[in-house]
Amino acid sequence: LIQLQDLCKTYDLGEVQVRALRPTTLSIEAGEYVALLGPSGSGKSTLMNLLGCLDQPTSGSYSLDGVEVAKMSRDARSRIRNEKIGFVFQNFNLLARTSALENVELPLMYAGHQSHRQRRAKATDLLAKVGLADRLGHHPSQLSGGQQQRVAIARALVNEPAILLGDEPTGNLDTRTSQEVMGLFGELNRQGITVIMVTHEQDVARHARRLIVLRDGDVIADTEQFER
Amino acid sequence: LIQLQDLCKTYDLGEVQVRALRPTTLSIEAGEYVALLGPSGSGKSTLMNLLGCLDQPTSGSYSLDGVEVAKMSRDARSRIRNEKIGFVFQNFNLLARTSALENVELPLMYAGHQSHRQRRAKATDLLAKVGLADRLGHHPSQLSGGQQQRVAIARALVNEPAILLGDEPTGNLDTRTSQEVMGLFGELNRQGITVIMVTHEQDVARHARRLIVLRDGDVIADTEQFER
Ligand SMILES: Nc1ncnc2c1ncn2[C@@H]1O[C@H](COP(=O)(O)OP(=O)(O)OP(=O)(O)O)[C@@H](O)[C@H]1O
Ligand SMILES: Nc1ncnc2c1ncn2[C@@H]1O[C@H](COP(=O)(O)OP(=O)(O)OP(=O)(O)O)[C@@H](O)[C@H]1O
Ligand SMILES: [Mg+2]
Ligand SMILES: [Mg+2]
Repeated sequence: LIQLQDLCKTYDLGEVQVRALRPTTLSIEAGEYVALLGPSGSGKSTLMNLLGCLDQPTSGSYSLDGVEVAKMSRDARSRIRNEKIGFVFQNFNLLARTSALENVELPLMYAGHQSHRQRRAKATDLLAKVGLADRLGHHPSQLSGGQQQRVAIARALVNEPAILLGDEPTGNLDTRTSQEVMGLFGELNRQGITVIMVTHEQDVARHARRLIVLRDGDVIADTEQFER
Repeated sequence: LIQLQDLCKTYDLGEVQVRALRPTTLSIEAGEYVALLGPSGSGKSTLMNLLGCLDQPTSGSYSLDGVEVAKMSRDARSRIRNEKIGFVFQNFNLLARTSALENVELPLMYAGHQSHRQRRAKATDLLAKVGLADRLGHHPSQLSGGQQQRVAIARALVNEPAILLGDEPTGNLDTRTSQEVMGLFGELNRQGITVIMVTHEQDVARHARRLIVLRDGDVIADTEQFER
């Protein structure tokens, strides 16, 4: 499903170059459950943004479902993001002036093939699943940190993506809510959805089958772990 | 040092009222180390914003160092925040168009009694302490999530506050960086600084002497725990 070949990202700040991700080669099969670990600043979000087609690599190749992402048009990339990928961002990226419900409906509106009533029902349903049934009308500034994170999670799932990317998706959640969310992700993975999760918490990482560890932009470990 | 008497915060959204913090009475002595726990949405950040003099309660009293906060002028509150309180926000609240270094220098500029060179030295020193010596000139958008969080931590500490308030201060940090930061907070607490930390992580909560647990805006537990 995902094939990276010498994929690399360098930020050019004039006098200094930050090699956020060094040439990385790896592949991820459909249906895998991957945890991406590593110290702060090691390149995890950089890799996730490349995987999510939000950012262009400095060099190297990224083939998604057989198509070279770098060669896609902007529209094609935008459509892939909307149809195939659900992304829970490290800083949520919610629209400030719209309600929780509208934030979650947004990907459905871009997809375009559902009625207003179907979108509303679907978004309401997902928000209820993450415990926010009584916060539908709240704007992000009227929500707690963990509630904002859960809106971001619902939004990532609403278009039933084939690939779920989560960048510290439970970082602001208490243990119990976090377990509920991980249960939901596990259920989706069993249904065939490819899950790639950045985390620094062992309780989240233990749900994954495969662990990829980054340090200073390099993959230093890529192993399988089994249920425990 | 801190005395709350029936302190309460209700958000009025027209058709519905959100009772974020119910009348709460408790006191915190100078030099205590408190962990504030509870589910997502239980009122932790609401309580922290009241303690940090960033928000006004709906009712009740908050006395800080013997002075009733609600009766202070805006300037007096602003001065207290700058001189006595260091706040690490759940969403960092960094200035987007300024560098890490300038973000950390900002409280020193408001305090007003140091030269440009002294401010620069102090801010540089703190950023080095949290491992960001090579990121001084980066703007927040050029920093990883955990790096932004560390800039927020350095900024909270630069004015040597008497009270350190941290709202999930290590939520975006890997285990090792998190331990370094907790080590720094522990050192400050031993020097007499009052530390109040919101967290949902056991590894953070275990550093505190006192645990206060919130649920639905109520304090449901207030206990002491000892080193283990
Ligand atoms: N401006 C606001 N208007 C309306 N309701 C609000 C507002 N701010 C917060 N709330 C509500 O108040 C409650 C408490 O919020 P608070 O941010 O204190 O929770 P929290 O314990 O910090 O949660 P988390 O662990 O998720 O950060 C939440 O249910 C939230 O929806
Ligand atoms: N726009 C940018 N310009 C310059 N450097 C950047 C930029 N974005 C990120 N970096 C740098 O690239 C490195 C990797 O960043 P990245 O966000 O991928 O780290 P991360 O592993 O997600 O860290 P964290 O766990 O703290 O979120 C960091 O050292 C960061 O300072
Ligand atoms: Mg990151
Ligand atoms: Mg909060």
